[in-house]
Amino acid sequence: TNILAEDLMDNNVSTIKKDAQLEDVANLMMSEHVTHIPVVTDDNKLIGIVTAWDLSKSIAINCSSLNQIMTKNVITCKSDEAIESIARKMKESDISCLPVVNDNSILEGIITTDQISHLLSD
Amino acid sequence: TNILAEDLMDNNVSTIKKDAQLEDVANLMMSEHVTHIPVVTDDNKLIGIVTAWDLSKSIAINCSSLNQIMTKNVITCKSDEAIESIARKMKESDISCLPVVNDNSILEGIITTDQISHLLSD
Ligand SMILES: C[S@@+](CC[C@H](N)C(=O)[O-])C[C@H]1O[C@@H](n2cnc3c(N)ncnc32)[C@H](O)[C@@H]1O
Ligand SMILES: C[S@@+](CC[C@H](N)C(=O)[O-])C[C@H]1O[C@@H](n2cnc3c(N)ncnc32)[C@H](O)[C@@H]1O
Repeated sequence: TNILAEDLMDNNVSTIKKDAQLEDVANLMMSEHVTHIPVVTDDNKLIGIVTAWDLSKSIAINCSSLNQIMTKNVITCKSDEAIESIARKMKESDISCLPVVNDNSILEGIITTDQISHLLSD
Repeated sequence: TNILAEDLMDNNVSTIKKDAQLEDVANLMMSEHVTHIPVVTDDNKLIGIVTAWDLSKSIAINCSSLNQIMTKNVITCKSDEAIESIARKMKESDISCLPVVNDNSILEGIITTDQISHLLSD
């Protein structure tokens, strides 16, 4: 396909700050119906990601600290990247979402396996 | 494509019984690296589904009962169904997984948007 990240991405991304409580993260997932929430600074710089799987981990290991359950080494993509490359990155790392960032790590959007899968629906 | 559910599905599905604790569900998600767990009877009949999003909901609403957070009206598919139809069902209902069942509601496998997205990776 000729489809790029920017053609598909959700650019109205729900985000959270690193001092948030786990309840805040859970409430945001409920109200926005999402499972992946980038963690950003006040100027929207990406510093991590927290997902419903991470919240499930907090139940498994009985830990209530966002800092301990979030992922800090985030795999990302650029807005001009082809979706085949994005799909490959997600497959290789067993992840379901890639935040889209610019060269200064500023968050521009998010791509998920849901959106890519929707391309095949008839 | 000519791809059917049975060509793609994971037929080694992690499942849980309805009397499980939320910690059991969370532990199974961690050990199997999955986010969707069908709830079945002793003879593998599908009676519900619980996902990482549902465990996140348990944090948001402070509820520790599997019975209250699991989904009982499960959208499913058959093993001979085309993946385009499966992708459409998931898009229409905003869900990321469809359990594959036979005519007697016996669980045969599971399909996720991750697996469908992987088809596009180069
Ligand atoms: C290895 S995946 C397995 C479960 C499922 N595939 C998923 O993506 O949630 C779960 C972990 O991946 C992390 N993760 C999700 N998206 C990520 C990304 N873009 N970069 C790095 N880690 C990510 C989450 O924080 C979580 O700890
Ligand atoms: C509406 S989705 C929104 C978040 C995300 N798309 C996901 O699938 O987790 C979350 C809810 O869908 C439910 N769900 C997931 N797969 C389902 C299926 N095959 N049939 C019915 N409900 C399902 C879950 O139990 C959860 O309560």
